[in-house]
Order: sequence, then structure tokens, then C-alpha cells
Amino acid sequence: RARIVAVANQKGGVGKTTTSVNLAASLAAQKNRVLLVDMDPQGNAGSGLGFFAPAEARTLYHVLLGQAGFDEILQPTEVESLQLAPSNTHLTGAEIELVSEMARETRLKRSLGRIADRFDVILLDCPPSLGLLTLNALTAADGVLIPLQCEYYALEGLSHLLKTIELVQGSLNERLTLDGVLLTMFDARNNLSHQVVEEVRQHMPGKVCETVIPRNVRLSEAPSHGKPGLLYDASSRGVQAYVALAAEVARQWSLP
Amino acid sequence: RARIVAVANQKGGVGKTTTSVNLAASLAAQKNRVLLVDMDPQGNAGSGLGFFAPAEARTLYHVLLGQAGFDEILQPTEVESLQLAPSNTHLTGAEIELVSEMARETRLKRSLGRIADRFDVILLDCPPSLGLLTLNALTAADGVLIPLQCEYYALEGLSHLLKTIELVQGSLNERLTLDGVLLTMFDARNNLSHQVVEEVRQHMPGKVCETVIPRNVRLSEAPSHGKPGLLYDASSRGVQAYVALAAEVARQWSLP
Ligand SMILES: Nc1ncnc2c1ncn2[C@@H]1O[C@H](COP(=O)(O)OP(=O)(O)OP(=O)(O)O)[C@@H](O)[C@H]1O
Ligand SMILES: Nc1ncnc2c1ncn2[C@@H]1O[C@H](COP(=O)(O)OP(=O)(O)OP(=O)(O)O)[C@@H](O)[C@H]1O
Ligand SMILES: [Mg+2]
Ligand SMILES: [Mg+2]
Repeated sequence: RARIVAVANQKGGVGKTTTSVNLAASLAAQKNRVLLVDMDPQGNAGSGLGFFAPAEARTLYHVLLGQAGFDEILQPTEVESLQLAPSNTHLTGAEIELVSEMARETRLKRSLGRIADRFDVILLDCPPSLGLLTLNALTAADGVLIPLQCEYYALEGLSHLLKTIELVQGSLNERLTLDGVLLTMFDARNNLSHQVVEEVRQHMPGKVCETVIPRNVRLSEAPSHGKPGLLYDASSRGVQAYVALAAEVARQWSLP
Repeated sequence: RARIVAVANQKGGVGKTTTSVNLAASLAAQKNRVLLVDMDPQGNAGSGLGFFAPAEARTLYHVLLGQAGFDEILQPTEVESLQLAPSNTHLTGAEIELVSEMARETRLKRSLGRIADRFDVILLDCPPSLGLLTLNALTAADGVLIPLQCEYYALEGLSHLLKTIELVQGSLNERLTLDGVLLTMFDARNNLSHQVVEEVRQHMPGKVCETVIPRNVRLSEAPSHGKPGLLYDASSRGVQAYVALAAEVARQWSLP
């Protein structure tokens, strides 16, 4: 049965999608069967893999509203053994439509349960909020990976996210664990980066990933070519950091 | 009567808060009476001005749910003639609680109407989503300023935001205008930055602000001192760009 991991942080632009796409591709390259679920109406995880779901396509929206199963929406990608469950702007409506539905927080968990045995890892790329989409992801997940940009505002939001994870552990998903905080866009020339790293390692001993992702322009160029870093510039520092992260989490999640 | 401007973009981390805080401070420094409303449960606009709303404080949440007026929540800041309407994580609940309320999209517009005559400019710092908080901002506003990071994913989300603005103009607020797209975190050494600038200027002639905000570490350091750039390092390139932006919009909005 797959390990389901939510990649979440309500702070915007911290590297959730870049982490989801590049970690998924790196794990798939090591022969794991990986599913990437795009929980964000912006659809960036899809476009980062070169896939754009047209307006009338069946997407995650239809799965959450009970109008389709995952089978009907799964898409292949350029990376063998990496599949995508796409989203588009239609998903914006789901937050409001789910409010009055029964068991609104467990919809994703139940539909993922039917396909989980086909994969080794399922990554959930979350939107920048703590609404019903992210709550669905935290309820379905075994673990949470928190990308944290080495900036002040990102650090400030961390305690609110940790409180929300505790609330979910107490009421919706008691098996949810914090898999780690991943430091992203680290710039060695910049004092603020070093301060944030020190502060996080101090406050969360043992919970910070050893791998630190450097700021690297090749990572931000790759999505404009619709490719994960591995297929755009595998030798770049940014991509190699995600390859190292894949090895680190494969040990932690006891992947084959 | 104040000009009300929503600073909005559903893409995360594009510089909405940095723009709101520094533009508000620069306009206030030129003797305009400015109100900055924090529409984001993360409360970054507040902390960027050195203000943290305690959990039990009266905030924008209470105003939107009709439990307080703006009078009760306005706070002074270190910048004379700049006031703040703060938020904290309590606001996360408003998105769900407002769904079933009457006239849920016009709550902010009605409560701002009672204090608009005390200010020359009211800036609304929006969260990274197109939910009810941002819809309230777009319904209350005279204009929208769109910060756009010079990156691929940010460019991709622009058409969805423009469509949403059109929908709001057609149903909730016909006077809403697009005041401009502000290019942020521009890095002259990086091809991608130049490509994004060219693409946006081509697609939206006459709608892109002349001022371009460079990537500048002093802008990201200032919030950790609870100060807008003007009070942290006024001579830095980033802060000077916001001073130039203030002059540009003051002409456009015919401020005294
Ligand atoms: N290590 C890195 N080096 C350079 N650029 C990066 C890096 N990681 C991410 N980026 C760029 O920074 C921007 C923000 O990253 P990304 O979109 O992955 O964040 P996010 O948390 O998914 O954003 P959102 O909150 O909107 O979902 C993107 O343009 C991305 O290309
Ligand atoms: N011109 C700039 N140069 C350097 N850093 C910047 C610049 N503008 C913003 N930043 C930094 O980039 C990060 C994102 O900016 P900011 O938080 O203002 O974006 P936002 O759109 O408000 O994010 P959110 O979507 O979470 O509300 C912050 O850490 C900020 O300090
Ligand atoms: Mg994302
Ligand atoms: Mg913000």
C-alpha cells in the first residue's frame, strides 16, 4: 500500500509545487510507482509535467464531488512510473460546494483508498490555504512534508500550520505524522537564509530534512518547458538536491 | 472619498504583502491618509508593520461577520497617517462561515463605506486564493493592482485572475478597473525575468506599471524587524522602487 504524503504550507510561493513535481520525478526515476495529485486549482503540478487539463476535462474536482473515480482522471507523464491526477480552475468551486456535503473532509481519503495499492508513493500538492482542499489532503495522508522558504514570513506561518496538523491528528486523522520540514530557496550569500535555517533547526530538532534545496534558476525554468528538473537539466544543483531528497525520504518511508 | 485598491493574485508568494506594506508606507510618507486592510489570515501585512493581533483581539474577522465596526479594530502604525485593520488566523473560519450568509460578497464593501471618507487610499492585501475573502475585496474595490513575480508559474495564473476580475465586473462590481500589473522580484541577470516582462508587456499593452520592483534582500529583511522598508533601509533599490511606484499611482489615482 502506498505511503500518502501531503506537501503543504498555507504560505504562498514556498516551493510546494516545485518540491512535489521534482520529488515525484526523482522517486519515479528510482523505480518507485508514484502518483502526484494536484490539489491546487492553479494546476501548476500538471503544467510542471507538461499537462494542461482542458476546461471540460474530468479532474480531481469530479472525484471530490463523487462524480468520477480516480481511474477516470489518471494521466501518464514523460517520466515512466509517474502518473498525475490533474486539476484546473474548476476546483476553485469545490471549496464552497463541499462545505455543506456529508463527511466533507474524508472525500479524498475514501477515493484514494481504492487505488492506493497500485502505487508506492502518492504525493498531494496542496494549495496555499488551510481550507477544505488542504484538510482533505491532511486527512488522507500518512505524513506531511512542509516546504519552508528561507524567509521571515514563511517562518512566521509555521506555528499556525503545526497547530492545524495537531487539530487534524486529534479529530480527523490520528495516524498523521510530520515527515519533515524541507528548507527551500536557500541562498548561502544571504544572512536571512542562514538565520531561518538556524531558527528552524533549533525549534524543531530532528524534524528538519538533512537535504536543503538551494535557490537555483534551473528549477524555475523547467516548468516553462513542461518538464521536471530531471528531464530539463539533471546536473543542476537544484535538481541534484531533489535527487538527494528522494534518497533521504526513501530511507525514512522504507521504500523498496 | 478614498480610492479602494485590492492588491490581489491567487498565485502564492508573488509579493502582494510586500507591495501592500511598502506602497502604503510610501503613500503615507507623501502625506496621504492611508488604511491598509489585512485580508489574509496569515496576518503578514500586520507583522510587516510590527503589529501582531492576539488570538482574542477584535480583527477583520469580526467586521466581516458583523460583530464589530472598523472603528473598533483600526490600529496606528509607526508611519504617521498610515493605519492598519489587522487579521489573525481566526479569519480562516470566515471563508466557511460566510458561505451561507446573506450578501456574503458585499460585507466588506458595506463596512468600508462607513469609514472611507477618512482616508485618501485604502489598500486591501489579499490572500493567495480566489475564495470569498478575495471576492469581498474585489467587490469593495475601485481598482485592482496585480503583483506578478517574474516567474513562469506566476505568468500562467494571470489569465485565470483576469477572467475572475471580468466575472466580478459583470455581476458584483461594475466600476472595478484594472489599475495595473506590477512586475516584482525582477532579476536582471536571469533570462526568465526578461522573458516574463516581455510577454506581459506584449499581452497587456498600457496595463503594466512603468515601475518594476527588483529582487532586493532588504525588502525581505525588513518584516523581520517589523518595519516597512522606508523605516528599515530607505536608500535600498527595493524601497526606492516602491517610492517610485507611489509617485506613479498617485498620478494615476489623482491623489492630492
Ligand atoms: N529552489 C528554487 N530555486 C529557484 N526558484 C524556485 C525554487 N523553488 C521554487 N522556485 C520558484 O519559486 C516560485 C514559487 O515556487 P512554487 O510555485 O513551487 O511554490 P508553491 O508553494 O507551490 O506556490 P503556491 O503557494 O502558489 O502553490 C516558482 O516560480 C518556482 O519556479
Ligand atoms: N522585491 C523583492 N525582493 C526580495 N524579496 C522579496 C521581494 N518581494 C517580496 N519578497 C519576499 O518574497 C516572499 C514572498 O513575498 P510576499 O509574502 O510579499 O508575497 P505574497 O504574495 O504576499 O505571499 P502570499 O501569497 O503568501 O500572501 C517574502 O518572504 C518576501 O519578503
Ligand atoms: Mg503550488
Ligand atoms: Mg501575502
